[in-house]
Amino acid sequence: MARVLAIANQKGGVGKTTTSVNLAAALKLARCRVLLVDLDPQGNATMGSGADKHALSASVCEVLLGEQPAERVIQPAGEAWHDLLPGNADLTAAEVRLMSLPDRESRLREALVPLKSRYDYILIDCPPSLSMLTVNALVAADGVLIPMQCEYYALEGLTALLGTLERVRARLNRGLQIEGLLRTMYDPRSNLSRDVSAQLQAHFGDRLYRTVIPRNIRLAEAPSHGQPAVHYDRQSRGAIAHVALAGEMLRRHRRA
Amino acid sequence: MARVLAIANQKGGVGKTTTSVNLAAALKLARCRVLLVDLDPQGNATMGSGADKHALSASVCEVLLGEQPAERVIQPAGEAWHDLLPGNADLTAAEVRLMSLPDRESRLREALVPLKSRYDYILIDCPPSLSMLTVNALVAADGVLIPMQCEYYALEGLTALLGTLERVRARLNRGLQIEGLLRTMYDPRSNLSRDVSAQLQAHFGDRLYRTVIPRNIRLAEAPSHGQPAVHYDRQSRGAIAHVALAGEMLRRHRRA
Ligand SMILES: Nc1ncnc2c1ncn2[C@@H]1O[C@H](COP(=O)(O)OP(=O)(O)OP(=O)(O)O)[C@@H](O)[C@H]1O
Ligand SMILES: Nc1ncnc2c1ncn2[C@@H]1O[C@H](COP(=O)(O)OP(=O)(O)OP(=O)(O)O)[C@@H](O)[C@H]1O
Ligand SMILES: [Mg+2]
Ligand SMILES: [Mg+2]
Repeated sequence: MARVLAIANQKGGVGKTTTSVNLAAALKLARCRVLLVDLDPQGNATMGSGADKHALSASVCEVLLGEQPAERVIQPAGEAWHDLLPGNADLTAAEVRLMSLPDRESRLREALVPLKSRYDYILIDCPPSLSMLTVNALVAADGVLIPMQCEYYALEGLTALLGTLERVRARLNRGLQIEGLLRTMYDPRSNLSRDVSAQLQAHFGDRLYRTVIPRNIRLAEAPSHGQPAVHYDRQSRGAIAHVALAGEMLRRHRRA
Repeated sequence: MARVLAIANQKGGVGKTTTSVNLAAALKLARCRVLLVDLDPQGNATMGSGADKHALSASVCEVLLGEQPAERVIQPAGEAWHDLLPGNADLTAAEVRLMSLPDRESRLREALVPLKSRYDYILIDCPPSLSMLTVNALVAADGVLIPMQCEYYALEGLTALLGTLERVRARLNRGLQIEGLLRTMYDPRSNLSRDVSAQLQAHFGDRLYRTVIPRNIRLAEAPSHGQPAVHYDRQSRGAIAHVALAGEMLRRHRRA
């Protein structure tokens, strides 16, 4: 049975998409069966995985609205890449239509049920907001992976995110856990990064991944080639860090 | 009469709040009368300006819903700082309530009318989405300042933003112009930054500010002290760049 992970943080630009795309590719390299769901109207995870968000005949939007089953919309990948349930700007209109549906928070969860036996991991890239799309991801998820830039505004926003997780757990998804917090774009030379990192360690203990993603230009270059860095430049520090993250995650799940 | 500028880009983490807070402070240093409106539920511009988003008796939320006039909610600053119309997480609920109001897109524009004679500039920090809050800012604005990180996903998202500006101009605010595109977190050593910058120059010509904001750690440190970098460390490259931006903007407006 697939483990469903939401990659979420309402703070913008903290590395949600970079984590989603590269972790999906790294888990696939470790011979897992992986699906990546792009739930962000920006469609960045779609483009970063090599698909064209402007040329989709259908996307996760139709799946949320019940117009297509997920398996018809998924773009299967070859041996080396992860499958993709693509997203694009249609999601903005879908979110408004979702608001008037009775089971609006659990549309994605229902849509993923028939897929769970086919995958080991289903990752969901979330938009930078605590909107109905992100709530759908949190209701569908077993765990939340929180990418954290080690800076003030990102740290400051963590309280609001944890509050939302608590409300979703209480009312909509009892099993929702924090899978882990991941330090991203980390610059060890900066006092600010070290200070924030120390605060995260004090608060979250072993829910903070030991793996830290360094700031590495190859992670920013890879999307313009439509590839995860894990394929674009496997020897880069950014790619190696995501392979290490996949390894840490797999070890945790095997122990559990 | 105040010039109203929306600081907008749905791509997350491109420097909207950093630009809003530091440009407001720099314009104030240049002896302009300045109001900063925080329209992001994250409340980052509020915290970055030294206010406490958790201790507000009222915020821009009440102003949008017509429960309080803006002048009662504004936190006047001393001589050296900009006035603030603060925002916080209440904005998330306000956005849902706005959806059912008849004039939902122009609530902010109406609320700012009585303030226009008191200020030279009104800056609006927008959330990372093309939602009803951002549309309110675009309807209220004379111009849009677009912070642009010179990386692939930010460049890729520009088309969607320009499309939204076009729709707002056609249906809701004929006078809406692009005030300018601002290159942020710029690292001249990176080929990616240089490539993207060249593409922006080719497409936007003189609508691209000559002033470029460099990546500078003091800009990331200042918010944890509740101050704009322009006050926290006026000699830093980040602060100097925002003072230069204010100068470039004032020269453009005087010439117009
Ligand atoms: N470790 C890193 N080193 C260097 N650049 C990075 C790193 N991680 C992400 N980036 C770049 O920083 C920018 C922001 O990252 P990304 O888009 O993944 O964040 P996000 O949280 O998904 O943003 P949004 O809130 O808009 O969805 C992108 O241009 C990306 O390529
Ligand atoms: N030029 C810069 N140099 C270094 N750090 C910067 C710079 N500009 C912004 N930052 C830091 O980068 C992070 C993102 O910037 P900021 O929060 O201003 O972006 P934003 O577009 O407002 O994000 P959001 O989409 O969440 O509203 C913040 O931690 C900020 O302190
Ligand atoms: Mg993203
Ligand atoms: Mg912001």
